[in-house]
Amino acid sequence: DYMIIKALEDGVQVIGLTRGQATKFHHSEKLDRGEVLVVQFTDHTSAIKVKGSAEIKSSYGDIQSGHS
Amino acid sequence: DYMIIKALEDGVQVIGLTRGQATKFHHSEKLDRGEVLVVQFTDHTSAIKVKGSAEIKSSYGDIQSGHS
Amino acid sequence: DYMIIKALEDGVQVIGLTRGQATKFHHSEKLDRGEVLVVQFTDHTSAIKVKGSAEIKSSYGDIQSGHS
Amino acid sequence: DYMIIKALEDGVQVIGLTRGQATKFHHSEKLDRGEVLVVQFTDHTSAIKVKGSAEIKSSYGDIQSGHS
Amino acid sequence: DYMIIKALEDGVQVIGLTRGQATKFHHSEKLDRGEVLVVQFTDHTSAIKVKGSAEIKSSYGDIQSGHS
Amino acid sequence: DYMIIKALEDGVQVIGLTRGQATKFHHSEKLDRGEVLVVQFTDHTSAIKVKGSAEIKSSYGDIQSGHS
Amino acid sequence: DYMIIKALEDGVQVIGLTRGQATKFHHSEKLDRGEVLVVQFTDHTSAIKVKGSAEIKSSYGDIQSGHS
Amino acid sequence: DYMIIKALEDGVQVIGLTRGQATKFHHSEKLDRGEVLVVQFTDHTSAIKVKGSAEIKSSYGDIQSGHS
Amino acid sequence: DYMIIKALEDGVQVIGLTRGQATKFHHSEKLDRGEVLVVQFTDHTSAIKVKGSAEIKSSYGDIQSGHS
Amino acid sequence: DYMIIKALEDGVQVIGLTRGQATKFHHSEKLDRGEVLVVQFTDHTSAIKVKGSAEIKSSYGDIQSGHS
Amino acid sequence: DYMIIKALEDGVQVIGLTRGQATKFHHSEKLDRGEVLVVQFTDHTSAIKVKGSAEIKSSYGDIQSGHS
Ligand SMILES: N[C@@H](Cc1c[nH]c2ccccc12)C(=O)O
Ligand SMILES: N[C@@H](Cc1c[nH]c2ccccc12)C(=O)O
Ligand SMILES: N[C@@H](Cc1c[nH]c2ccccc12)C(=O)O
Ligand SMILES: N[C@@H](Cc1c[nH]c2ccccc12)C(=O)O
Ligand SMILES: N[C@@H](Cc1c[nH]c2ccccc12)C(=O)O
Ligand SMILES: N[C@@H](Cc1c[nH]c2ccccc12)C(=O)O
Ligand SMILES: N[C@@H](Cc1c[nH]c2ccccc12)C(=O)O
Ligand SMILES: N[C@@H](Cc1c[nH]c2ccccc12)C(=O)O
Ligand SMILES: N[C@@H](Cc1c[nH]c2ccccc12)C(=O)O
Ligand SMILES: N[C@@H](Cc1c[nH]c2ccccc12)C(=O)O
Ligand SMILES: N[C@@H](Cc1c[nH]c2ccccc12)C(=O)O
Repeated sequence: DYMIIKALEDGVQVIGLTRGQATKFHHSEKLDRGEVLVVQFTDHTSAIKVKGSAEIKSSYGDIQSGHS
Repeated sequence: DYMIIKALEDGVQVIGLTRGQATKFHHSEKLDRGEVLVVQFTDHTSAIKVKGSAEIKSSYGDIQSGHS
Repeated sequence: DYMIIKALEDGVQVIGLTRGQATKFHHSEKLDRGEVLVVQFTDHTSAIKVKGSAEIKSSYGDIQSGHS
Repeated sequence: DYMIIKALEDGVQVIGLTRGQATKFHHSEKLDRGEVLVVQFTDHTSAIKVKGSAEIKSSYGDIQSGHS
Repeated sequence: DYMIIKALEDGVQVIGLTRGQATKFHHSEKLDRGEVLVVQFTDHTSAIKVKGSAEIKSSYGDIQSGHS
Repeated sequence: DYMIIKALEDGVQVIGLTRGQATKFHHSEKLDRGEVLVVQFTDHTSAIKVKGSAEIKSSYGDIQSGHS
Repeated sequence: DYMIIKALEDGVQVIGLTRGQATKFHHSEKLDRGEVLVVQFTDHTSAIKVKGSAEIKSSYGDIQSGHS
Repeated sequence: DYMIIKALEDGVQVIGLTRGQATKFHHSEKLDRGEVLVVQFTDHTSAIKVKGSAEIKSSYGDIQSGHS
Repeated sequence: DYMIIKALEDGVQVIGLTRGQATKFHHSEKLDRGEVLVVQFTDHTSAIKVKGSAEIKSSYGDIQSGHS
Repeated sequence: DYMIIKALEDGVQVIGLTRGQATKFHHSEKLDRGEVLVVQFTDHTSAIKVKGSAEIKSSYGDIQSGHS
Repeated sequence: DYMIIKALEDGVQVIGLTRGQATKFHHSEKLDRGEVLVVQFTDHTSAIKVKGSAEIKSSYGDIQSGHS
């Protein structure tokens, strides 16, 4: 499983949350407008948070994050 | 299996319930309006509860939580 | 396999029945109107009972529990 | 494999038959009208019997048990 | 693989035939009109015989047994 | 892989041929009109012969045996 | 993988060719008009030859052998 | 993976090429008009050549060999 | 899982982010207009970033990166 | 994975390139007009080159090689 | 996973990039107009670059490389 995130504004954050008993932020990748980040679920990442306005493509279709 | 939760209001909670004989809350991730959280079922999470108004996308289509 | 349960009234119960030779209730999660619970079949849960009025989404489509 | 049973009257019985050389009843779960039970095939259950009027949803579509 | 059998008359028999070199009847489950039996192929059952009038649902669609 | 055979006349035979270097008949199940037999390929059966008039349902659709 | 062969005339032959370095005939099953033979690929059979007029059903659709 | 070859003329050849570092002809099966040969890829066969006019059915649809 | 990236301008960067606890850039492949790069997720790459204007094809459809 | 190559002219070459660190030609099979060659990817072949005019059928549809 | 590349001009290059911590060019296969190359991802190749004008067929549909 993976998903595609395209930033629609500067300063979008794609945050990886740790897999396991504890749930913490282990990485936040910053995206500027137009940049695309493709991320998988992994041994270290079992939840992903998106802050800011972005287009998100997944097996469930497209959804837009942010206050648009 | 994973699902996508987009908060439609501030203060939405996405709660992980423990896998195993006991069923307890192990983590609650707070979302503000527009924030998106993508979560998997894992070795530690076999049930997920959503409180507050949010759009939930899964392999069974879309459903909205809350009192809208 | 998992399914999604959205409570349509307060006091909905989602009950896990034990896997194995004996079939007993091991957990009952209470839901208030609008709350959503997503549950898997697991090593400990091989049957799930829903009491009260709720919308249930699964790979077989949607069905509504209760006396609506 | 699992299936969903919604009782259309009180007193519906969902009966688990044992897997293995012998075929016996190991559990009977009673359902009142509107209650929903979701059951899997398991290490202990290789046949399931439904008595009384109920809606049954499976990968082969919907079927209604009872004398409706 | 499993299939669903709904009795359309009293006295329907669902018979399990043994897996292995020999092919014998190991169990016959009697169904009254309206009762539903869901059966799997198993380590002990590699052929299933249905006598009497019943509706049979499988991955190949529906078929009716008996002299209707 | 399995298939469903519904006898359209009395005296239909469903014959299992042995898996392995030799190909012999190991079992012949007789069906009367209306009776249904559901059979799998198994460790002992790698070919199946149908004599007499019957409806056969498989993953390749329906076919009728006999001189109809 | 398996296929279904229905003889459209007497004397149809369904021949199994050996798996392995050598390719020889190991069995020929004779079919009379209307008889149906369902055969798998196996540890001993990696090619199958059909002589005479028959209807052949497989995952690639239907094809008729013979000079019809 | 397998494919079905129906000869449209006498003298069609279905040739098996060896799997491994070397690529040589290990078997050529001759088909007369109307005969059908169904062949798998195997431990010994990783390429198959068809000479003469024949109808070939595979997961990619039908194609005809020869100078028709 | 893999995806296809076609540069729509010179200087497009396709960046591999490390799999594991740390998330760092391990490689950046530069593409000139018209060049196509096809990349997999791997043991070393669990996230991929695209900077500049490019067409990206994946199992979720097409998306364009950049300020077009 | 396999593909089907039908020569549309004499002298078509289907070339196997070696799997592994080195990429060399290990076999070239010549086809005359109308001949069909079906080839798999294997332990020894991870790339395949087609020279000359031929019809190529694969899971991605049909494509024609050559200067037609 | 594999893809098909048909050169639309002389001098097209299909370049294999190494799998592993380092990302380097390990092979470049030159194609003349009309030639077709079918390539897999392998133990040694986890990214593939195409320079020059070519038609590329993959599970995501067709795309054309180059300045056409
Ligand atoms: N650490 C948690 C992260 C998580 C996954 N899914 C969740 C759902 C809700 C809350 C937390 C989570 C886990 O691996 O299980
Ligand atoms: N601890 C439970 C959580 C659970 C999963 N599915 C359920 C259904 C009903 C009640 C509880 C559950 C388990 O792992 O099995
Ligand atoms: N303890 C039972 C629970 C169960 C599963 N499916 C059932 C169907 C009918 C009755 C009980 C069950 C088991 O694991 O098998
Ligand atoms: N004990 C039997 C139960 C059973 C499964 N499928 C059946 C079909 C017919 C009769 C009995 C059965 C078994 O595990 O095999
Ligand atoms: N004992 C037989 C039962 C059987 C399965 N499929 C059949 C087809 C025909 C006749 C008998 C059978 C076996 O396991 O193989
Ligand atoms: N004994 C043979 C039976 C068989 C299977 N498929 C066949 C096709 C043709 C002739 C015989 C067969 C085998 O196991 O291989
Ligand atoms: N003995 C051969 C039989 C065979 C299978 N597929 C073929 C294609 C062509 C010729 C022979 C064959 C093998 O197992 O490989
Ligand atoms: N001996 C070769 C046969 C082969 C398979 N696919 C090919 C493609 C092209 C040329 C030869 C082949 C191998 O097993 O790999
Ligand atoms: N090092 C991280 C990279 C990563 C994958 N998915 C992510 C989502 C968000 C942030 C980082 C990541 C990992 O392997 O898990
Ligand atoms: N020897 C190479 C062959 C190859 C496969 N795919 C490629 C793509 C481009 C260049 C070469 C290749 C390998 O096995 O990996
Ligand atoms: N050596 C890298 C090659 C690679 C694959 N996917 C990538 C995406 C971006 C950059 C490099 C790559 C790896 O195996 O992981």
